[in-house]
Amino acid sequence: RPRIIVVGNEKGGSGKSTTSMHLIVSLLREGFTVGTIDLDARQGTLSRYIENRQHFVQTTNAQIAVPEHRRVYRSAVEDSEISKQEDRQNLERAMEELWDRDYLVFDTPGSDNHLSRLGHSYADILITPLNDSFLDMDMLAKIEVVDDDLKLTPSTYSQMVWEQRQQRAIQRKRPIDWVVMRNRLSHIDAKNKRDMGLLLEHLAKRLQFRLAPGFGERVIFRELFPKGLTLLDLDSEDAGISLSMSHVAARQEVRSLLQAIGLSGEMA
Amino acid sequence: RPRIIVVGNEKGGSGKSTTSMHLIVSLLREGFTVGTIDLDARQGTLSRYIENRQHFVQTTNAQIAVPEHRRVYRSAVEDSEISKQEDRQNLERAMEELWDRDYLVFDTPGSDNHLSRLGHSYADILITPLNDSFLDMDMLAKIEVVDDDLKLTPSTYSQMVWEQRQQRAIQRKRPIDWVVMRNRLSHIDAKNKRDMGLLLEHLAKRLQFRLAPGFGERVIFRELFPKGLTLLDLDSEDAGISLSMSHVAARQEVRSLLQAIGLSGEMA
Ligand SMILES: Nc1ncnc2c1ncn2[C@@H]1O[C@H](COP(=O)(O)OP(=O)(O)OP(=O)(O)O)[C@@H](O)[C@H]1O
Ligand SMILES: Nc1ncnc2c1ncn2[C@@H]1O[C@H](COP(=O)(O)OP(=O)(O)OP(=O)(O)O)[C@@H](O)[C@H]1O
Ligand SMILES: [Mg+2]
Ligand SMILES: [Mg+2]
Repeated sequence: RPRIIVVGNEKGGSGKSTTSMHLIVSLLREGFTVGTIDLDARQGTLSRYIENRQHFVQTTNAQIAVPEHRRVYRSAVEDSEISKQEDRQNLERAMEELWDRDYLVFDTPGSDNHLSRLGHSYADILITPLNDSFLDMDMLAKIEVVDDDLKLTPSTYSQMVWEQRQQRAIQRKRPIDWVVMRNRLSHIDAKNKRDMGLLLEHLAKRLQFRLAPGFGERVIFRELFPKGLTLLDLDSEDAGISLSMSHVAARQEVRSLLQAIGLSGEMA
Repeated sequence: RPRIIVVGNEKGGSGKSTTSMHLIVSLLREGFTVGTIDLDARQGTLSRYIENRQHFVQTTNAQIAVPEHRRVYRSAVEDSEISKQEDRQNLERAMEELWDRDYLVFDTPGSDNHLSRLGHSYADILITPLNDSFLDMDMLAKIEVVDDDLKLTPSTYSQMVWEQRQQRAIQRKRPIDWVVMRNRLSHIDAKNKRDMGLLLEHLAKRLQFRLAPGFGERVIFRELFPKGLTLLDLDSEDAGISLSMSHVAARQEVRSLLQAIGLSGEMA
């Protein structure tokens, strides 16, 4: 059965859709088959990214792999019991259609809703990207300095992840491997980066997640969206853009993420 | 009656809460009275920021102005008609309690819901921050290159803003002054910045918004969150952090935003 990777963070703009797309393309280029589900269908960033990729392939005949993609919209039914059932049916139908794939990747919204929580409950691996920022940190844990000591209280999103962990334990499923990944890292700002790094190490123990190497703030992570491409597609001749130091560094960052979540024996 | 500024963008992480806080503190320091409403109460970034500020004032006796703040949670009632009424009652009650203020600032969520749409309908000024990115642009307009020409189709968030504009026209209210502001601008990456700038100029005409000068990507915009402070508080002796080139530039960026939305005669 496919290994399921969920990319989640209730905090908006932490890099879920960006991380999802780069993960998906890496897996495809490793030769795996990949099914993708957009659980943030109304905003649809991942769906648009993949649509753009389809369009690029159709108009250029490029040899570029595209995942098998499904959008799952939130149920619009008013009755909350029925709407939850409908969410479950819609998600499970999409999963069934993609069940022959090696990997499934779910992109989730930057807000809390039943469909997103349901998606999280299926994670073998949960990847949570996060900006190097106290504002983003606040959704993982409230930080207070009490008598010179650091007090960390699990916050909204962490609580939700733990509820899914409990659910899975009750259902005797394998535990979620929770991986947190810093994103949009500044190439300067050493002090803030160090502070965030220390906080995340504390938090990793407290909330039982592990830290993966992150992505720097690099325009190459977003400028290829209109073509549906990523920097990983650029060693193919079809992409038509020249490589640079930043691209090489970005490529290594994506590779390190894959190694950290144990997805690329060959790449290691 | 108070002038109402709504900070909105359905796209997550575009900088709504950051922009809200810097706007609020600027207005307070100009001597205006400010009421603030967090319509993203579950995530509560703005509420937490203001809570931290309260705490800082209480523990240091600093002479630092704090806005009068309200959190408005989404109605949890299942019946959609009653839940919409409850949203309206909750928002209007908060507005009534703050009605003696010079300005009201509403922070809104990075997702679409009835409470957020309702909040948008009260805007005299709507400020939409946006990352310099095709992913963020996609929520304002779908961009397609058709026969060497740029085709711009209003996207989900723009459509919602236009619905609120139509509502206000029907109710004979004054039109919304829609201001879009680029945020987290890179200090390098000239080509992407130029491309985004051109797209936004086209879009401004098409969607009838104006472009305000934006904020650069600067750690000073986020590192003072734990103390509830902003760079604007730093010329006060209580803040305990030394100024730098980036702070001076950031201060000018905030001042330019205020001028652009016509809020600071004295500062101009
Ligand atoms: N490493 C990076 N370097 C440069 N830009 C990035 C990087 N990661 C993300 N971005 C940009 O940051 C913004 C937010 O990223 P993205 O849309 O992937 O986040 P998200 O968590 O999916 O947001 P939402 O909560 O709205 O779903 C986008 O404009 C994206 O292009
Ligand atoms: N100009 C800036 N410079 C540096 N960091 C910034 C800037 N603007 C925003 N940020 C950071 O970017 C992230 C997103 O900003 P913010 O939380 O204000 O966005 P938002 O639109 O309110 O997000 P949400 O959709 O989750 O409500 C935060 O980590 C914030 O600290
Ligand atoms: Mg997304
Ligand atoms: Mg916010």
